[in-house]
Amino acid sequence: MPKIISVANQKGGVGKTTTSVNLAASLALAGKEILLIDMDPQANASSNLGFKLTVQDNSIYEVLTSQCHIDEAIFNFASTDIQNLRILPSKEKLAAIEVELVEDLSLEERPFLLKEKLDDLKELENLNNFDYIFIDCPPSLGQLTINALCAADTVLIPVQAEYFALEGLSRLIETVEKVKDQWNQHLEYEGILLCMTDDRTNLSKEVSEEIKSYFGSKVYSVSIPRNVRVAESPSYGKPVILYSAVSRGAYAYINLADDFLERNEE
Amino acid sequence: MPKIISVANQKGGVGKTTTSVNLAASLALAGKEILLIDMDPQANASSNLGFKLTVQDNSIYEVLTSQCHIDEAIFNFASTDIQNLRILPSKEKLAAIEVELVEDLSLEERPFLLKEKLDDLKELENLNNFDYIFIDCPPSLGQLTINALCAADTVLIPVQAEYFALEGLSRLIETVEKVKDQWNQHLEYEGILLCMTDDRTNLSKEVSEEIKSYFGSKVYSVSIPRNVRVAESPSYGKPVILYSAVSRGAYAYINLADDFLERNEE
Ligand SMILES: Nc1ncnc2c1ncn2[C@@H]1O[C@H](COP(=O)(O)OP(=O)(O)OP(=O)(O)O)[C@@H](O)[C@H]1O
Ligand SMILES: Nc1ncnc2c1ncn2[C@@H]1O[C@H](COP(=O)(O)OP(=O)(O)OP(=O)(O)O)[C@@H](O)[C@H]1O
Ligand SMILES: [Mg+2]
Ligand SMILES: [Mg+2]
Repeated sequence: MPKIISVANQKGGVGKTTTSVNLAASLALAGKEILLIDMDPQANASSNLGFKLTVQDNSIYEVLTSQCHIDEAIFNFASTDIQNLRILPSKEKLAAIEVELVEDLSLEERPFLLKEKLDDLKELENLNNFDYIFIDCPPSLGQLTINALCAADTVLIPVQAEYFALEGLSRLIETVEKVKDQWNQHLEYEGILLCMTDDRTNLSKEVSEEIKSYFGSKVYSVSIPRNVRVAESPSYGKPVILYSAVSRGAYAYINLADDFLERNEE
Repeated sequence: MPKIISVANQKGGVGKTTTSVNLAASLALAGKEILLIDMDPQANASSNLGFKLTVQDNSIYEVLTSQCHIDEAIFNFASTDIQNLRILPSKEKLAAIEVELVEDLSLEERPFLLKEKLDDLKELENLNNFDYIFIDCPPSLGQLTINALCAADTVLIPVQAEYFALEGLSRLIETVEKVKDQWNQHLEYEGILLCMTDDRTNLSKEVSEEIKSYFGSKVYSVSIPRNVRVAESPSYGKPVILYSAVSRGAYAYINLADDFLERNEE
């Protein structure tokens, strides 16, 4: 049974997609079987791995609206360097789901649409050999993120070491606790990851310290520095470890993958 | 009649709140009467100006749900340095509006809830002397952003000079054109603003060039450099021009205010 990890934070631009893609790729490079699900209508995770979908292609939208079976929307990442990374991509149309869910499903059914589809996956022998499934969430606490939290075993929270991101953290924790109480009792924290840190500024250091003192061991000892190679890699359709393996950004995500495996496989 | 400008971009973390707050403050400092409306449940614009609302306080949520009249939710920015900046703050509860709008209002009525409330403002003599009203939008193209676009005369689009932000721009333009066709014929572009630029990286320069070549004169000649003083100012409850007036960030927003007035008042 694969472990399902949602990567979530309603604050925009904190590194959710960058972390989903680069942690998934680093773990695949370490030999793990990985599925990355793009649950954001912006479809940044999909394009970061070179997927630009047309209206005919299947995506998470067709899966959630039962227009296709989940295994018909899973694609291989086209790279000879990483064999075991697959993706369930997104498209713009997914934005319509928020309204469709409210109109079509009852209050009790809405949060579990994605979970049901992932349960379908478990019945399919050939697809069931994933070690980890990552879900990249949009910058909101709407139905898409709620569905991801209800389907997940754990939640990984990227945080930018800045003021607004710190402020939003308490609201995210409230939402996670609510989801845990009402819909998904076994939801736990995978960890809190400091992203785009800059050791030259007091702001970054002070906010990082504040988060570490508040959340203790939940915070990964590895933090991801701001590194232009990380921001460049999506335009080449690659994770940063393939685009610029010797960069500080690639190095940090490889360290994160080590830390992740230590927490999960020891 | 005040001019209404929505500050929108569904991509997260590109500088919507920072631009709304600092452009509004710079224009108020230049003697204009300004109202800033926070239409984001994250309430970052509110906290950037020192407002932390309790459940009893009125906010845009109480206005939209007709629990109070619009003039009962407008507050003065508490600073002797800037007299003519007022704010209609937000609170977390606003997130519930997305679902409430779908359940309570018809498809035709949903986009115009904010516009109707702002029309109420026009009837109130004492409040009608605003020169400009800015609306800070959340990172999505849901009902809150649609309402802001339907209430606005123009839309100001902050863009980060990075790959994902560039990709999302075409989707935002599609949405603006759709709103223009279906609901708000006179909606125009106020301008496209490059935020968090970094002259030391090729990525920032290349993406900036691409945006300028595509959008031409719609792009402000002023761009906002990445400057740590800008990111520090919200933790002091102030716009950057009051927190650190001699910083590159403050200087850029003052230049933007000049450019904005040239486009609007000549
Ligand atoms: N460590 C890093 N160094 C430099 N740039 C980074 C880093 N991490 C992310 N970025 C860049 O910062 C921007 C925001 O990151 P990203 O899009 O991953 O955040 P997000 O939380 O997924 O955003 P959204 O809320 O829109 O989904 C992107 O342009 C990305 O390329
Ligand atoms: N010019 C700048 N220099 C340095 N930091 C900046 C600058 N502009 C914005 N920031 C910081 O970058 C982060 C993102 O900016 P901001 O919150 O304004 O974006 P946003 O588009 O409103 O985000 P959201 O999508 O969550 O609403 C914030 O922490 C902010 O303080
Ligand atoms: Mg993202
Ligand atoms: Mg904002």
